[in-house]
Amino acid sequence: LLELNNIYKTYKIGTVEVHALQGLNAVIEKNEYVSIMGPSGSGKSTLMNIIGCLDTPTEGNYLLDGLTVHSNDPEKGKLDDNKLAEIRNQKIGFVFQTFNLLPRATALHNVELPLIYAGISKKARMEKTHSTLIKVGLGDRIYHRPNELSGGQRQRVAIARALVNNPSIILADEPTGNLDSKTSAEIMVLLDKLHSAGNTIILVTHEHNIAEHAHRIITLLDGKVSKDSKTGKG
Amino acid sequence: LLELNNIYKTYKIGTVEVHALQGLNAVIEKNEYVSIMGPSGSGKSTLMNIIGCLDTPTEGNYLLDGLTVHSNDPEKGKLDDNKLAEIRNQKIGFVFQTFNLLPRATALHNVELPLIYAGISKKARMEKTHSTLIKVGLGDRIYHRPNELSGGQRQRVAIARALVNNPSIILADEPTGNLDSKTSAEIMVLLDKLHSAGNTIILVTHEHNIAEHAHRIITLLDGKVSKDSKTGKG
Ligand SMILES: Nc1ncnc2c1ncn2[C@@H]1O[C@H](COP(=O)(O)OP(=O)(O)OP(=O)(O)O)[C@@H](O)[C@H]1O
Ligand SMILES: Nc1ncnc2c1ncn2[C@@H]1O[C@H](COP(=O)(O)OP(=O)(O)OP(=O)(O)O)[C@@H](O)[C@H]1O
Ligand SMILES: [Mg+2]
Ligand SMILES: [Mg+2]
Repeated sequence: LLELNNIYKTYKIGTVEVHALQGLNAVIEKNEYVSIMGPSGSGKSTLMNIIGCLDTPTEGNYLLDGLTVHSNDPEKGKLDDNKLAEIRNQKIGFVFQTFNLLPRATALHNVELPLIYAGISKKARMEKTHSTLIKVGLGDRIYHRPNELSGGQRQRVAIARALVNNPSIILADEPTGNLDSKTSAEIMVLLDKLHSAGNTIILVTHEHNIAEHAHRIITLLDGKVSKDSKTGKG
Repeated sequence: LLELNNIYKTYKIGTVEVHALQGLNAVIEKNEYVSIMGPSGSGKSTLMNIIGCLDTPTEGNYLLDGLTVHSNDPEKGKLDDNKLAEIRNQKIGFVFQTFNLLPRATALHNVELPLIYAGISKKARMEKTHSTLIKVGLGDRIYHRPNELSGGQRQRVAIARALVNNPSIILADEPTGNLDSKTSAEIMVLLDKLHSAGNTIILVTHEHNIAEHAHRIITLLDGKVSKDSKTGKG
C-alpha cells in the first residue's frame, strides 16, 4: 500500500540544519495495524505528515497505492496539488497531535468539514456527523467550540473529524495523549473495529499498552527506523 | 496554603448550563505533592484554572496564603486584578494542558516572558532562560518557534516557562501527555526535586505511574471530589 524509500527531511533554522528524517525506509501493506514509537523529536510526526501527503520529503521516494507521491527522479510523475488534496480528503483520516481544530467553529462544524469537501448532501452530513460524535462520547457537546471543551474532548473532536469520511487509511498521532484510561479504551475499541473492517491503521503513541493493540511496532530513533517487529497480535 | 470551599463553576452554552464543578471542597497545605486524576471532562483543568487565579468560581470561597481570592460574601475583601496578576506571576507556575505558547516567538522568548514581567535584568534573564531550557533538554532548540518543534518539545517549552521564575506553587496540567517514557522520567525528576526544595506541586495526570510520584491523589468525578487518599510516599 505505501512504500517509503530513503526518505530525508531537513529543516533550516537560520544557518542550522535540522535532520528530522535521515534515510528512513518502510513498507506498509493494506489493512496493516502499525504503531510508531520513539523518543520526543525522533521524527514521528514528520513521518506522519509525509505519509498523509501534508508535507513532502527533502529527498526520497514515496509511493501510495501505486501512485508516485514524491520522487527524486523528475521524470517520474509526481502528484499535483489537486490530486494530493483528493487523496487526503478521501483516502486518509488524520488525527493531529495538536488537534488543529477551527477555534471559532462548533464541534459539529469541525467534524462536518471533510464531508462538505467531499460533496456530501446536508441531510447525510448531519446524520454522519452526529453518529460519529456520539461514537466518541461527545453527543452532548456538539455545539461547544474548542475553547469550551476539555483537552480530552478536543482530542475526541479531532478523532471524530478524522473518521467521519470513512477513510481507508487512518493516521492517528498520539490519539489518547489527553484521555483517561476508560476513554482511551473506548477509542482503541473504535480503532480495533475499523481495522477488522479492512482499514489500515497507523498510530503514533508513547504508551506501550496502546501500541500493543497494533500487530507491528516501528520504532524511530534520530529520524531512522531503529526497530521493526511484530507484536504477536493478528 | 490553599482552601477551596463549596466551589461551583457553571458555563452557559446557549440555554444549556454545564456544571463543570459542583460543590468541590479541598485543602492543600504548603509543600504538599498532590496529583489530580479523573475522567475526561470531570473538571480537572477548570479546577486548576481557579487555583491558578486564571478564572473565578461561579460560587464558593477560595483562600490562597490567607488571602481571599474569591468569596460569596461581598463584604470579604476580594483580590483585584493587579493583585491577582502579581500572584500569578510570582507565586504560581502554570503548565497548560494545551501549552498556550506565543506562536510567533522563539522557545527562548516564550520562556523569558515571566522574567520580563517580573522586572528581571536582561543578563539575569538570559542566564535563567538558557539554564531552564537546558534542564528540560531543549538547549539545541532555543531559537525554534512552536511550529518548528515537536509536540513533546512544545510541552517542554511550556514546562520551562512555568518554572523559570522559581514559583513556590507549581500547577502542571498533563505535563507528560506528549512525552516518551525517558523524557517523562526526566521531567518527573525535575518536579520531585522542586518538591524536595520546599515547593508545592499540584499535577493533573491520566497516568497512574506519574500520579504515584505525589504523596496524595485527589480524584474528581462530575465536578466533585470522589476520592482523596495518600499514595504512601513522603
Ligand atoms: N468555556 C466553557 N464553556 C462551556 N463548557 C466548558 C467550558 N470549559 C469547559 N467546559 C466543560 O466543563 C467540563 C469540565 O472541563 P475540564 O476542562 O475541567 O475537564 P478535564 O477534567 O480537564 O478534562 P480532560 O481530562 O479531558 O482534560 C467539560 O465537560 C467541558 O465540556
Ligand atoms: N518546521 C520545523 N522546523 C525546524 N525543525 C523542525 C520543524 N518541525 C520539526 N522540527 C524538528 O524535527 C524533529 C522531529 O520532529 P517531530 O515533530 O517529527 O518529532 P516527534 O517524534 O513527533 O516528537 P514528539 O514525540 O515530541 O511529538 C524535532 O527535533 C523538531 O525540533
Ligand atoms: Mg510528534
Ligand atoms: Mg483538562
